[in-house]
Amino acid sequence: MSRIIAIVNQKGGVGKTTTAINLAASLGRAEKRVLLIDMDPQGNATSGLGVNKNTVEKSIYDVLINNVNIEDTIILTESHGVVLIPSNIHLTGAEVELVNVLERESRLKSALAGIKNNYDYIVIDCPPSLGLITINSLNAADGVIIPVQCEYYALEGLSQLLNTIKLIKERLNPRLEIDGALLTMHDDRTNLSKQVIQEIQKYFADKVYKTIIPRNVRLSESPSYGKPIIYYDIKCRGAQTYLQFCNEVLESAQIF
Amino acid sequence: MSRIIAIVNQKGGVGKTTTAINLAASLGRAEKRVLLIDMDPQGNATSGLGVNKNTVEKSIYDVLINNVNIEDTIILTESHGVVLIPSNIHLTGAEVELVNVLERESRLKSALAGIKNNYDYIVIDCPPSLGLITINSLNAADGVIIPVQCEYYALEGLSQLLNTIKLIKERLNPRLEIDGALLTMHDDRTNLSKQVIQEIQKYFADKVYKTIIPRNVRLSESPSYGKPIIYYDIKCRGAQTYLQFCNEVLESAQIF
Ligand SMILES: Nc1ncnc2c1ncn2[C@@H]1O[C@H](COP(=O)(O)OP(=O)(O)OP(=O)(O)O)[C@@H](O)[C@H]1O
Ligand SMILES: Nc1ncnc2c1ncn2[C@@H]1O[C@H](COP(=O)(O)OP(=O)(O)OP(=O)(O)O)[C@@H](O)[C@H]1O
Ligand SMILES: [Mg+2]
Ligand SMILES: [Mg+2]
Repeated sequence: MSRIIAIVNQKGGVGKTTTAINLAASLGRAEKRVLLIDMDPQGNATSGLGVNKNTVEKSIYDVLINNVNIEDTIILTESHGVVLIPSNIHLTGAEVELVNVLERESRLKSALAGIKNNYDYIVIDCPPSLGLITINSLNAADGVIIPVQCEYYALEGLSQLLNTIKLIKERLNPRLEIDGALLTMHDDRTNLSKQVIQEIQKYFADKVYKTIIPRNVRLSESPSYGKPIIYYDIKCRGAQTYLQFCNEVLESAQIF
Repeated sequence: MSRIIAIVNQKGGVGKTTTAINLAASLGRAEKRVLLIDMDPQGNATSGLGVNKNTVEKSIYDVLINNVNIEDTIILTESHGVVLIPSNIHLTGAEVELVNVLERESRLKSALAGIKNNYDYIVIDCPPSLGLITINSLNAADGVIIPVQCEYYALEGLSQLLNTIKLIKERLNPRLEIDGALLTMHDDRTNLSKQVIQEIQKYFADKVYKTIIPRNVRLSESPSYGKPIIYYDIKCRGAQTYLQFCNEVLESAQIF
């Protein structure tokens, strides 16, 4: 049984890529077979896993636009159990190019149909927008994880995001569920964090993960070494909380 | 003489909105006539200035898509000298809706032609993408300010951003200049910040503003009160460095 999880939030800089990479690596360490898909034109998930984007020949762009076989785009990473479909600079054009393409919302879903059962988890890192790239990801997904930064602006876009998820579920993908909201970059010294957490728990009720990811400089250092946090500094708070989060994801999988 | 400045970076969460609001407010305090345009569907600049998005009748969306007169969308704010063209939820659809519209890249530029000389500065807050909303902003602008977070991923998208600016300058807007890169969320305790700053200074050479904005929790608190930092806590480091940055912008204006 395979589960496709999209990491989505149109607010920028909330920890989508950091969550996608570190969840994927933690699942791989728990002996799951994991495919990570980098759907962001910036390609942060690709470089955060130590892959040089300039050497990437085929990317997710080629699957969405040029009908390239998805298996030809999958590459190995240094993280145990994790393979990657990289992104590269061409993906920037995809939002506009997809508009006039046949079945533009279902390109990713159709491409994944043939390979889905080769993996226990497929994790999709999305760009900070609700355009056709994110819509493709939501339409292909079984579940959505929403990283929410403990900051005021983080509350603003949530209703728009939930509306979009609801629309996709009604019109394109009836199996789509919200797996949960993950609080990120929490600074327990500030009142602001406490206030935002209370708001988010009111908003999402039982859909908020118990694990809260603290602000931890090691998490922002690890991408410069091309490594997920568990391979950069497994003892730090960032690594320990992402491992704990991974356990929550694995436990909830029993329920689905 | 009016100057239109677009605040652009497709990387999310780097301080575009925080820079747009606090630069606009500081320019207003220096007795300049300022128009702030919120081109981000999230509408953070609108709420950061204390305006309730749900009460907004006409927004920048109506100017881009429905040919509404731009003067009918301008509203007052509590910040001295600053008026706003707000954003609202409809703007989310604009990226796709603009694709098949006549002169899709020039909608904002044409709309601003008639009112540009009513202001000393027009500041445009952009979403975290390089799609048609950001292209409209770059095509309408005289200058670009690029906020760059002192983090590893911040370096990744810069060449894509500079390429896009170069293309716009060559094909649509020959007067477009890079006014400068502004380093944000600097944490002087970490090595990472020091390394990123050195990289940015190599990349942008003399186009890096001398002012460096520190990470300062007061800056992330002020939007929850709907106030720019100078009206929330003028003594804090966040306010002092944005006032200093504003002076740099005013000084460089003499050169243009
Ligand atoms: N818990 C954390 N503590 C400290 N830094 C963090 C944490 N999580 C992420 N970061 C850093 O914050 C920045 C933003 O995180 P990230 O890039 O993962 O967000 P994102 O939502 O993927 O951004 P975008 O919207 O641009 O895709 C990055 O530089 C990252 O290294
Ligand atoms: N110097 C700073 N110190 C501390 N927090 C800051 C600073 N600048 C911005 N912030 C906070 O960091 C978050 C991201 O900043 P902001 O929303 O301005 O970035 P952005 O680039 O506009 O994001 P987006 O890409 O989503 O539009 C916000 O919660 C903001 O309040
Ligand atoms: Mg990302
Ligand atoms: Mg913003």
